[in-house]
Amino acid sequence: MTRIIAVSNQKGGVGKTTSVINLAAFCALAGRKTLVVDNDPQANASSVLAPEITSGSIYRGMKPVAVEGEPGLWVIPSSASLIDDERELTRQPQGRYALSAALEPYRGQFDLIFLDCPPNLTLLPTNALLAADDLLLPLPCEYFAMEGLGQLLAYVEDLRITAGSKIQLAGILLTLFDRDNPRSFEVDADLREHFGERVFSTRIPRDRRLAAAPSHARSILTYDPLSPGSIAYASATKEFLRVLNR
Amino acid sequence: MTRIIAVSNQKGGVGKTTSVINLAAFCALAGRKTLVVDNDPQANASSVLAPEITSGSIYRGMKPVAVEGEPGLWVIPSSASLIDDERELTRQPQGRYALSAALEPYRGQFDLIFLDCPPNLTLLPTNALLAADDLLLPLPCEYFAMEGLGQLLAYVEDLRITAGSKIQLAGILLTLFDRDNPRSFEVDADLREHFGERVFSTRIPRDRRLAAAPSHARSILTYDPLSPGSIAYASATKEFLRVLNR
Ligand SMILES: Nc1ncnc2c1ncn2[C@@H]1O[C@H](COP(=O)(O)OP(=O)(O)OP(=O)(O)O)[C@@H](O)[C@H]1O
Ligand SMILES: Nc1ncnc2c1ncn2[C@@H]1O[C@H](COP(=O)(O)OP(=O)(O)OP(=O)(O)O)[C@@H](O)[C@H]1O
Ligand SMILES: [Mg+2]
Ligand SMILES: [Mg+2]
Repeated sequence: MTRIIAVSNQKGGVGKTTSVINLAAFCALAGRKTLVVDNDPQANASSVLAPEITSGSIYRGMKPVAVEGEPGLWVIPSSASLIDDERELTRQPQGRYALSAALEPYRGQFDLIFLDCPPNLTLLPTNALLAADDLLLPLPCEYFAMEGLGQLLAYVEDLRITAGSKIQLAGILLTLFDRDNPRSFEVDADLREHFGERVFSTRIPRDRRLAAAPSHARSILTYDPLSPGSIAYASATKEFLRVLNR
Repeated sequence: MTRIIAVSNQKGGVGKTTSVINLAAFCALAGRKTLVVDNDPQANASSVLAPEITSGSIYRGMKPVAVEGEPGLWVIPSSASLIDDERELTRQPQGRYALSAALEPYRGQFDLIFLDCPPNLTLLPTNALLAADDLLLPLPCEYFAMEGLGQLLAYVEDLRITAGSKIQLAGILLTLFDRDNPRSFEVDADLREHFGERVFSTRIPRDRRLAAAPSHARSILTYDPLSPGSIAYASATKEFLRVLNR
């Protein structure tokens, strides 16, 4: 039974792409056949998982490509052309469901499909939220990111009511966690009080090696598997898989 | 002579809003009558500079509001309604020039007008790039942000050729600079080799107080004026004003 997971947050730079790449890598390591779909015209995930491909997107019929050096991990890369695809989709009556339709053939071929989203709430993330079964929400304990949380959850709820979305919140993953800042722990405690079990107990620490791995076109698993960031993503993956099977 | 400055970068979380708020605060302190226009539906700048206003935008005729506690600093706040404004603008033939037209009455009333942009290259940032005289580009020394630099500069060049934009690159401001990471210095050196003087010599260090100030609805100037982040933004403002007068 394939599960499609949208990784979304309209706040920029919160660790969406970093979480998609590294959760997917550990899911593949754990024996799940995993597909990453880059749904962002920045194509950051593509630059790590399929650096040699620089055009096309799932909306233009791009097929899955095996990720070199990461058995069980596949990617459908994107490119800047996704900006044009989005403009084209706004003109189509069923434009919000294009990704759902494009992913249909892959249900049954993969155990998990991760959708990396751009930092906004326009048509591309909307496509992902309407195609996905689950929502994973990376969130740093910083003021602007917290401010936007309500807007995102309200938007997701609106899609469930008006557009038939069946998406469930799989969880909130605390990212870029700064253990030296007392404020991080205050925000953490607030979130757990408000969202309970839906906040993963694993926190992803700020770890320079997580920011360095992409420049070597690697996930943290193949770049520095014993680093704090890697161990945290391994533990977050374990928690995530447990939540999916609940 | 009013100068309109777009602060833009489609990469998320690079310090656009933090730079707009703090550069504008120091410009006002230096006696320049300064206006911040929030052109982002996240309304992060608005939540700091005019937290009591939660609807409207410049596209709906919102007028400048004086920022409490920061003499000489004004703001035209935005709200989530900007998502609808953008959708509306896509239907108008002159939709790309709406911000230019809306800012016209304020030329002559302010010395400086800063435009905070959302993390993408859709119609809202395009409006800012077509309305502005100068572009300020916040950039962390991180792989994904560097990857996107070419895409942004190509898009700006395209607007100069196809849409009559007169925007000039005022400079690249290195943000979230991590002095403990040797890679930051490598990227810094590469950038200066490639862009020369257009890279500000002031680097904005990663400083927790910069991330804390917004939760008190303050710029760094009124929150912790002697912090490393504040001193860096004071020095960056000095450099920036010198560049504008060149
Ligand atoms: N835990 C971490 N420790 C250190 N650096 C990190 C961590 N997570 C992400 N980063 C770095 O922070 C920056 C932002 O992360 P990332 O690009 O994954 O966020 P995003 O939400 O996908 O951004 P966008 O909104 O632009 O899509 C990147 O340079 C990334 O390498
Ligand atoms: N120099 C700095 N030191 C520490 N934290 C910083 C610094 N600059 C920005 N931040 C924090 O990093 C996060 C991202 O910064 P900011 O929101 O200004 O970026 P942005 O480019 O405007 O993001 P978006 O793309 O979502 O609009 C915020 O939580 C902010 O408080
Ligand atoms: Mg991303
Ligand atoms: Mg911002």
